[in-house]
Amino acid sequence: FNFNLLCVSQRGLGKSTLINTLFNRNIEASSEIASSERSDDVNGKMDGLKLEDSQDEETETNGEEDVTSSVKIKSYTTTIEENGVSLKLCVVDTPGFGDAIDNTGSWKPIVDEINYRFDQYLDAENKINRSLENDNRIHACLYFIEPTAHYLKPLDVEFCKRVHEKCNLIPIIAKSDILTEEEIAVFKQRIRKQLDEANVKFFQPPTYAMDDADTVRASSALFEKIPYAVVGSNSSVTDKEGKTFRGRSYPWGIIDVDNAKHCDFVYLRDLLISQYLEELRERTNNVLYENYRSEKLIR
Amino acid sequence: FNFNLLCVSQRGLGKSTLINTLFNRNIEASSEIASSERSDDVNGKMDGLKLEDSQDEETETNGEEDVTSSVKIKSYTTTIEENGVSLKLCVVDTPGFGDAIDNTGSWKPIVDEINYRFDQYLDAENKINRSLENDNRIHACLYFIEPTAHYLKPLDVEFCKRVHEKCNLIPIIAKSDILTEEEIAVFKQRIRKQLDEANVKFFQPPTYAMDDADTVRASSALFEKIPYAVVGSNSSVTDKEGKTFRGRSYPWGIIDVDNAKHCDFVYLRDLLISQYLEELRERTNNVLYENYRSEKLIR
Ligand SMILES: Nc1nc2c(ncn2[C@@H]2O[C@H](COP(=O)(O)OP(=O)(O)O)[C@@H](O)[C@H]2O)c(=O)[nH]1
Ligand SMILES: Nc1nc2c(ncn2[C@@H]2O[C@H](COP(=O)(O)OP(=O)(O)O)[C@@H](O)[C@H]2O)c(=O)[nH]1
Repeated sequence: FNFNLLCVSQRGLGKSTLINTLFNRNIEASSEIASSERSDDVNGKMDGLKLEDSQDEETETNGEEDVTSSVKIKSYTTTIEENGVSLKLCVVDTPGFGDAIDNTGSWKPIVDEINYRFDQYLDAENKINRSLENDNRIHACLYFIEPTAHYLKPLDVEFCKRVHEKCNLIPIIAKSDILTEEEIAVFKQRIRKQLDEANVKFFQPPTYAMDDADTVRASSALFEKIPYAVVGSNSSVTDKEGKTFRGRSYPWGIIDVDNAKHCDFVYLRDLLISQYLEELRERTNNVLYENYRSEKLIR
Repeated sequence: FNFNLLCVSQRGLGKSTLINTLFNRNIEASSEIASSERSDDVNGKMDGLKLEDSQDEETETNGEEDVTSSVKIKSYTTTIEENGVSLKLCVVDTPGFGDAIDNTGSWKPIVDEINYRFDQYLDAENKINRSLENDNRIHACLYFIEPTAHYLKPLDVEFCKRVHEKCNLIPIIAKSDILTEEEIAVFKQRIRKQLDEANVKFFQPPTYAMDDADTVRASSALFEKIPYAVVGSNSSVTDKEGKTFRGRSYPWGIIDVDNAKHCDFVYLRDLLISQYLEELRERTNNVLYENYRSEKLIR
């Protein structure tokens, strides 16, 4: 079955690295479809969205397009095995978001993409011989917050307000190794307060009536850590004891990405992949898509 | 005598912390003039620049002014002792730069400020009983680069192009503890190439005909490190051996700000304060101000 993950971040917050760390592979390299292109007849709003060859190509930004926002939508599809289940993973990337001098409206192509995928599903549902095996709807959105240690930026708040009712929003603090433990605690508190005041709801791992106390406790512990302070790493490092792990090596010490004392990576991976993948898909179908469908029928 | 340091950075890159680390004090708290206000009659272009009470006040940004750029100019003045000399230090801050959704033209209020200060000096020079003791011209501009590890952003390049011929530009990589040693090396190379291609000249410690080989070597070593990869810290930390120093403490290790193996802070401090302060002031007077003056006379 499908799992479609939308990733939104300005350039340089470790997005490519984190996705590869989460799924244990180079997503782009293993992508069966090198990049999926939105053709112009499909959706009028999609006109003008061109996709470059490679997102990881280091491009210097010196041209006219850097002054105003030009967000592109790029998808990478690959098959992964999780809990013995084969999963068709699609990572939807949004290069250009937040990177220009003027980022007005940079949320729009992304919201258009979410809506487009809802419409695709709606059309399929309405066909006589409906085949709903290909579920292209966005099941979760990972939003990367710059680790300033102060507050969410206006662009962050605006984006979260625009998407939290359309897909499961999971805000994360990117490159959290720039923050001390106290700074992370203060920053998380402020972010949650700001999102609350903006009436933004991020994804909350659900609890069920029949859950035992331990499960409820584990689930709320997982929830309390949001926004997850994450570190990603494509490379292995070796510490003084000869132990090798995924991490980052600095002159003053080595970070272990999978060490819960170093960052919240393991919690994000739990939420997104090992424990709540099904809940993310279900909430998309039962709540977010239903809301979209009813709003569309009303108009 | 005066030393006027312009500091330009988007919020959250450790600017306040770095200034305090450089001058060994809380600049704002020790500022004899709480904040200097530009009155409207002085310079038509300065209209509308209002100054808030405190730059360090943690303000959530949720209002209309976050959509478009609103850069303010705030000055803090204090007296410092360096090399047995008493120095009237003025730090000119630019809150709001790069913080909005649309940052078009955010360089303009800053360039206006530099020009205004040149004009002030020009007026004083032209008076019959000229008293040039108060030199308010900008002697150096510290420009904070976000440590993305990729490239300079369009906003960075635009700003540097606008100011490098008006004041001594010293680009620095902020919060460099987010980068490994390899990432710093690659990032510095790309930044220098990008600035070179944009014809941006940053301040170069001059060498003199009578300098000995050691001095020339030390001066070029200082120059090669630009953009300085800096870390700042207001607080002291203690390591396992009981040694106390200014730094940042992480679960994986402790950074020592004054350790040249951890960051370039000591080199920035050398350039800016201990060794080339006079050169910065001289170049401002002999080269940058002279160019401004001749251009103005031509028009
Ligand atoms: N400090 C830190 N650096 C990271 C982290 N993840 C990636 N990086 C580095 O940041 C740079 C940009 O990473 P990349 O994944 O290409 O960022 P993207 O532009 O958001 O896709 C690379 O040099 C990475 O090694 C992280 O969690 N912490
Ligand atoms: N990682 C890192 N954090 C820093 C550094 N300097 C300051 N900070 C932290 O970043 C946050 C913002 O610092 P501040 O000086 O207020 O930034 P400003 O908004 O640019 O003035 C605070 O939590 C600081 O402790 C640094 O060099 N490295």
